[in-house]
Formats: sequence, C-alpha cells, structure tokens
Amino acid sequence: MGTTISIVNQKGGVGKTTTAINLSACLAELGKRVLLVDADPQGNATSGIGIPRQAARPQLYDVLAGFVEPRAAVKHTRFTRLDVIPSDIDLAGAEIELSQLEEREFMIQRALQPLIIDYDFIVLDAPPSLGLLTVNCLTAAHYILIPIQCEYYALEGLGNLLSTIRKVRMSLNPSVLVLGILRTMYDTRTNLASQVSEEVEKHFPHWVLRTIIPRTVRLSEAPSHGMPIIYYDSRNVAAAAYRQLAQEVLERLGEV
Amino acid sequence: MGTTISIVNQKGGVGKTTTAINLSACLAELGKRVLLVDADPQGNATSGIGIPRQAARPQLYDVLAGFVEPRAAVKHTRFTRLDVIPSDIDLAGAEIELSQLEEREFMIQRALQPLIIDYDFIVLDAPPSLGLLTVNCLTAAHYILIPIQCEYYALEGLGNLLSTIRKVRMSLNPSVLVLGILRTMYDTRTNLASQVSEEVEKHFPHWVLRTIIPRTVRLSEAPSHGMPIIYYDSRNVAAAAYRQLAQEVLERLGEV
Ligand SMILES: Nc1ncnc2c1ncn2[C@@H]1O[C@H](COP(=O)(O)OP(=O)(O)OP(=O)(O)O)[C@@H](O)[C@H]1O
Ligand SMILES: Nc1ncnc2c1ncn2[C@@H]1O[C@H](COP(=O)(O)OP(=O)(O)OP(=O)(O)O)[C@@H](O)[C@H]1O
Ligand SMILES: [Mg+2]
Ligand SMILES: [Mg+2]
Repeated sequence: MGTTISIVNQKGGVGKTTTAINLSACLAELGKRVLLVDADPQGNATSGIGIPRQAARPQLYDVLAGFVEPRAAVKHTRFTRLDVIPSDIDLAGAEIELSQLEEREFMIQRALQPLIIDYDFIVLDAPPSLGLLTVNCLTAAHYILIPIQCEYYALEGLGNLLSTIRKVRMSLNPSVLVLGILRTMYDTRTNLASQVSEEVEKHFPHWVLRTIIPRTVRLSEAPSHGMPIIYYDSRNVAAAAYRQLAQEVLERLGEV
Repeated sequence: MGTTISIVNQKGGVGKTTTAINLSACLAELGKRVLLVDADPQGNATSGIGIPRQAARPQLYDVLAGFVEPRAAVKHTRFTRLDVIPSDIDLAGAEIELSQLEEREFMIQRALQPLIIDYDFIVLDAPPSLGLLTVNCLTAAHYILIPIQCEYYALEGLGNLLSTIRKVRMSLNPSVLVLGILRTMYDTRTNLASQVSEEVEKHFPHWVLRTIIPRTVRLSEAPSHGMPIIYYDSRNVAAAAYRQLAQEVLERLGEV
C-alpha cells in the first residue's frame, strides 16, 4: 500500500521522466493502482502523460503551499488505474519560498500521506539537481530508482548521488533503500555503452538491474502524443523492456 | 575583450557541457584566448577538459566564497590558449550558503571582472536548472547560447527559459542578448528531429543558428579521454560542426 518509488539522478537527460511515466503505466497494466507525481518544475511528466497545460491546476505546488488538499490535485489520466499530480514552472517557486520552513525536507512526504491508502504505488519524477525538491523526493521515498545513461558523465555523478542518499538516510529518512540502477538509452552500436555498463556491474553488482532500456526512436516520439510506450506502440522493444522492468521491480519488492 | 557567453538550458542532457567545451576549444584554435568556467556542481566541464578531480582546487566555489582571488582558480589546460576555472559538488553549497547575500545574482559576474582583460572569450557552462547559479550565468553574460535537442520536451522548456531571460534583462542585466539557439544531437534517422527543428525555425527564425551538431558516438567518447573533439578525432563530422559553430558565433558578433 502506497509503496513510494522516487526516480532520481541529478545528471540531466538520463531518462528519469521517461522511466517514471513508463514504469507507472506498466505497473498499472499489471493491475496496480498507481499515482505518478511530477516533482520537476519542467512539467515533462505532466505533458508526457497527456495532461494539457491549461488543465494542470491545481498542481503539486498548490498542495505544498497549502492552497488545496492533496486529493484536489490528483487527476485521472486516460490510462486505467493511472492517476497523476501535475506540475509546471510554479513549482520552482516552492523551492525558494518554502526553503525557510522548519520541515522543508518533508513537504512532499506530508502531501502524499493522505493518498497512500488509495494507491499500491506512488512514483515521483525528480528534477535534474540535488536541491530541495530532490531531497524531498528522497525523503518521501521508500525506494529509489536511479536511471543512468551508459555514457562517460554517468559514472561521475553517481558518487555524488549515492553520498547524498546516504546523508538523507542518516538524517531524514532512515528506511529508504536503493531499489536499483537502471541502464537507459542503451545503444548497442557503441563500445562506450558496454564499457560503462560493465563498470556499473562491477562497482554496484547488487544494485544494477537486469533490465536494460534500449535507445529507440518510438520511445522519444511517445511523449509528443501524451502516451506511455505501451499505448503508443505496444510491440516496440522499449515497451517490452519497460514491462520487464515493472516485473523486476515487483520481484525485488517481493510483491510478485 | 572578455566577451562572455553563457551556455544555458534548464532541460537536462541537451549538450550544454559538450557545447561549452567544444566551442571554447574551437575559438582557441582560431587564435582567441578563451576561459571556460564550470558553473555546474556536477563538474562535467572540468573532467571533460581533462582536469583530474584532485587537481581541481581552488575552484569556482572558493572564489565565490571569497577564499581566493579569481586568478588563483584559473588552470591551464593541455590545449593552447584554453584555460579553465573548475568546479565540483562544493559549488552546490554556494547556491544555499550565498543565497542570503544582498547581491547574490552578481557573484559570478564579480568573480570574472578582474579576468576580462586576460581573455577574448569567457564561456560559462550552466547547470540544468533555473536556480541561483543559472541566474548568475545569465547576469554575467553578454550573450546566451541555448542548446536544444530536437526532441519533444525541448520546445516545452524553451518558453520558460526565454521568460526567465526576459526577467533577467529587465532587472539584472539589461544588455544581455540571445546569441542563438543551437540544435544538438541531431539524428537524421528520425522524423521527430526534423519536425522539432522546423518548429524552432518557424518560431525563432532570428535566433536559430545555421550550424546543427549531429549525434555522433565519437563526440560522446571524447570526454572520457578529457579532450575536445577537435583533439580527440579532428576529422569527425562533429569536429567540423563545432568549428563551423565557432565561425558562426564570430560572424554573429561581427568579429570575423
Ligand atoms: N530509451 C530511450 N530511447 C530514445 N530516447 C529516449 C529514451 N529515453 C529517453 N529518451 C528521450 O531522451 C530525452 C531525455 O529523456 P528524459 O526527458 O526522460 O530524461 P530526464 O532525465 O527526465 O531529463 P531531465 O534531467 O531534463 O529531467 C527525451 O527527449 C526522451 O524522450
Ligand atoms: N552531438 C552529440 N552526439 C552524441 N552524444 C552527445 C552529443 N552531444 C552530447 N552528447 C552526449 O550526451 C550526453 C549529454 O550531453 P551533455 O552532458 O553535454 O549535456 P548537458 O546539457 O550538459 O547535461 P546536464 O543537463 O546534465 O548538464 C553526454 O553523455 C554527452 O557526451
Ligand atoms: Mg525529467
Ligand atoms: Mg552539463
């Protein structure tokens, strides 16, 4: 009930939003009730799941600022058992306005508290930074999923991210666990991808997930239609990969 | 003298660091004296240009915090006429610690002031956010270069970025100009790339640059060797593209 998974990596463009949307959709397809929370002021998860900008109010910012109850910001998507709390650039205001609050790291956790009974899973899409919104995502999570691109800068940032997670465990959320490291946009044509992939397997054998998401054009087209890949092109290799990821996540959580 | 170009886009993974490193190297190859400033706590420009982590002190953070004079943080690279001010995760501290200062948006501009006479160009690599460090990059700049990937989310974020630039022009840096919008990682195999590219040409005909950077594997391999593409593989199509970009930048600035 209400198992919360945050998709986090401060490195930009590694597939956080793509993973948040598609993992959510695949868990819903397996019969789970899922809430996707867009915690990035860019609002990519909101538009990628088909919520038009003008229909995105009230949003996460309105909940954190105390303007509405959490349930008021929940929207149904066109996809069965998949709801979303949207965001847009106003959320960037929260990072500045709410940073003086006493318990500023617990804003998102508090906001989600009343919703836990309504969902089997809550999936958070974090922004590309280690600032207050990301710390909120780490504090609200039971598990953390770390997408990485198999490219040079991927390994560089991983050290900083893991030490931030350790700090959050020590002071804000002692029970949070790393669910796994997910290799995304894997391009079989390049040596670099397999070199980085082997490094990750060597350094983090317990965390690296079996599932690897290949780079496919259809996946990058899907958000422009506001759809997860399993609805946009169900027979695409990326649809199979994200379905496999959902299975592997359930296995790791002992919930199959 | 000291023409400052900031490479900015809050969308992650669009080629900011890759453009900052390679534009700097190509301007240096054309005989310009160039200072590359890593304003991203991820420190990707620092490692991508070959400065090892342990040699990266003092860094930009030490200058902003007042521990050292700006010149003390300047390092020579292996590449002629190309210097760098490095960064690492400590810079993230500056965003929080210095946010209470009266003139917090001018920290980087002040830090660069004494260095302007030593260089023809200063190129700033910004982090993927619209927070204080990025606002500092917009305030310190004479010109702003906006890399975008030709993918769906690219256009979404552009509106927010341009309105942030307008706000900075009104209150912090009235003379800053958009130098151009650079299309990066252009993959000729996909319709999406040409669709997004046409949208950009239609909406921003005066800002979109002629030069387009193609997606090439060699370019993504270059940072793991700590080298710009013109040194790693000078005959690669991306080396030609970044050389063309340097020419186009000089043309736009009337400096050919
Ligand atoms: N496996 C894939 N194959 C092809 N394209 C992909 C894949 N995964 C993601 N993309 C595309 O790559 C770009 C970056 O992905 P995405 O926006 O999900 O990353 P992100 O980590 O959420 O970025 P940010 O750091 O800005 O939040 C998007 O345009 C997306 O459509
Ligand atoms: N034209 C290109 N062809 C192939 N790979 C590229 C190209 N440009 C950049 N890359 C690779 O794509 C990834 C993202 O690029 P880069 O790190 O420069 O983006 P960024 O905007 O600086 O990211 P961040 O938002 O995290 O700062 C890197 O691994 C880089 O090596
Ligand atoms: Mg995202
Ligand atoms: Mg970068």
